[in-house]
Amino acid sequence: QPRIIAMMNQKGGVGKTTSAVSLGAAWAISGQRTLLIDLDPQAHLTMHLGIDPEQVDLTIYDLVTRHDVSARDVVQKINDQLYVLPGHVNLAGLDAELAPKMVTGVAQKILKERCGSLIWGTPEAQGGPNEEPFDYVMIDCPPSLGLATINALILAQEVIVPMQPHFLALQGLSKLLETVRLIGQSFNPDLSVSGILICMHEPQTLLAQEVISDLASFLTQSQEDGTPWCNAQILKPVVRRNIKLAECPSFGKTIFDYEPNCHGADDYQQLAAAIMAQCPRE
Amino acid sequence: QPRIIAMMNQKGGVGKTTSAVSLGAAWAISGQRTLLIDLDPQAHLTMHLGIDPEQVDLTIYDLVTRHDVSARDVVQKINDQLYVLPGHVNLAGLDAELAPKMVTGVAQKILKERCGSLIWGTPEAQGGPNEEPFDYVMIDCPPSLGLATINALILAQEVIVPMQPHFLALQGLSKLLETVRLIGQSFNPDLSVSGILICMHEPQTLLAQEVISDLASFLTQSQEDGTPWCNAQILKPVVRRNIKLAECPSFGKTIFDYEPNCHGADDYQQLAAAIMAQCPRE
Ligand SMILES: Nc1ncnc2c1ncn2[C@@H]1O[C@H](COP(=O)(O)OP(=O)(O)OP(=O)(O)O)[C@@H](O)[C@H]1O
Ligand SMILES: Nc1ncnc2c1ncn2[C@@H]1O[C@H](COP(=O)(O)OP(=O)(O)OP(=O)(O)O)[C@@H](O)[C@H]1O
Ligand SMILES: [Mg+2]
Ligand SMILES: [Mg+2]
Repeated sequence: QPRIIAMMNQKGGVGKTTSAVSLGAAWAISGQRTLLIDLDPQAHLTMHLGIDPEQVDLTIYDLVTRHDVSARDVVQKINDQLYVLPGHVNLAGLDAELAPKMVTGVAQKILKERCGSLIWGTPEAQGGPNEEPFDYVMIDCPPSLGLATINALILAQEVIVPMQPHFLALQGLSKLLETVRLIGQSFNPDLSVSGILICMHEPQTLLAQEVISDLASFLTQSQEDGTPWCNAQILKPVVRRNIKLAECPSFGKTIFDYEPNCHGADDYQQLAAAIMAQCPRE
Repeated sequence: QPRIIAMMNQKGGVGKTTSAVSLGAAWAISGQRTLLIDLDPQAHLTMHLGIDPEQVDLTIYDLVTRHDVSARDVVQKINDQLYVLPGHVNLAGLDAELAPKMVTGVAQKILKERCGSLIWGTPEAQGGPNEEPFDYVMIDCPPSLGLATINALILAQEVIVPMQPHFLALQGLSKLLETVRLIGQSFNPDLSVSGILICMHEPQTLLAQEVISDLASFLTQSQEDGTPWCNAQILKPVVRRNIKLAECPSFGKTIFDYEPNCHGADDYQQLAAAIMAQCPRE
């Protein structure tokens, strides 16, 4: 059974894309078959992997808006263990475009329906090559709570919330969790929040310490209260601010290909191992 | 005639809100009557000014979706020279909600229509108190190119693009400029890009120097080419990374009230003066 994780936060610039790529690459290096899905119209996850979104023939946008295209047609191989469904700028218009299909709930489930056979593998009997299913699926979301993010929450079983330890980034958390709860009630009862991922951490600042302690006490209070985030923890290790993580996308490389011995690579490698060690909700 | 500026960039976390509040506060301090408009469903500009968006009676959302509410009912006074139209989380659903009105162009112009009398002042003859018009109007946009941002581009005459000097932040610039050009052609011929504002600058990093030099040569190449950004410059001074700028929103204060002698306050104060000195496009 693959673990399907949505990397989401409507606050912009908190490390969603950097974390999705870095964790995905680390899982692939340790032998886990990993699929990355780029739901952001900026297509930054796609660019980070060295793919020019303008040159891509079929993207996730084609997958969710056309019926003559399958996920197998769209998926691109990065290496033996790492695959991607590339993003596209036209995703920006998805809410307006699919608005008429929201009332029946069709628009909200489109990603799950269109990616199903790729993620869970098709048995040979159905005529597809018996591709192995994926071990990890990571969905990078845009900085909003629109239709793309809702689709990610319906496909995923787990949510990881990247967060910069700043005041403004903390403010949106209750709205984010509320959205996760609503999706849990209406579309996806298994959805839970696995963890909060502190990114761009500057340990010497008082602000970071205060935000992290506020967050920790909030999570402690909601333990065992039955909410989708009652088991959520602050994931360890936190990811420190490290300019190498901001440099590597310009080379189309993951941090492990670009600068394998820097803090950024260490933090994400340990984090990936810690998440693998977590026992997913049965 | 008021200068109306949209602070926009679909890339998240680049300093849009921090710049809108800090510049607005600096103009107000130097005696300019300033209106801030919060178009982001996160309502961070509203929070940064010490207003709890959940407690606000009437917000910008009410203004654009109801006809029994005027901009004068919604506007809140921060001090004698600084006013705000508060944001609201329901703005997140604007694209789907107003999608039917996009085909006629009504949805795109709603902000301009609903704010007109407040921005330009109502002559006494029309029955309103003869409020002075505003000198500066600054619109904070969400991190997307959706309907809220399009409305800002139709109300504004100028665009300022805040940008972190990182590779991923540079990628979206051509799409952003293309959107400005399209709005210029279809709805707002006067729209131009006044400048690119470098935020969270870390002068010692090579990445920042490379991104800024890439940006400078791009702007030089497009000089006098007739595009809406042919006169755009990199605004000076750049805004340095300064943790005080990330601390002040938690106190609901502007940087000038919170820590008037820090780098952040200096940079934004000088920047506000430089923008005032710029002669707006006649
Ligand atoms: N730990 C880190 N140290 C330094 N820079 C980082 C780190 N993580 C991310 N960055 C840089 O910070 C910026 C924001 O990160 P990123 O783009 O991953 O955030 P995001 O949440 O995906 O943004 P968006 O909301 O626009 O999708 C990027 O330029 C990235 O290269
Ligand atoms: N010069 C600076 N130095 C340090 N921190 C800063 C600076 N400018 C902004 N910040 C902090 O960085 C984060 C991102 O800034 P801000 O929220 O203003 O960006 P934004 O573009 O409005 O984000 P969004 O896309 O989510 O609307 C915030 O936590 C803010 O407090
Ligand atoms: Mg991203
Ligand atoms: Mg903002």
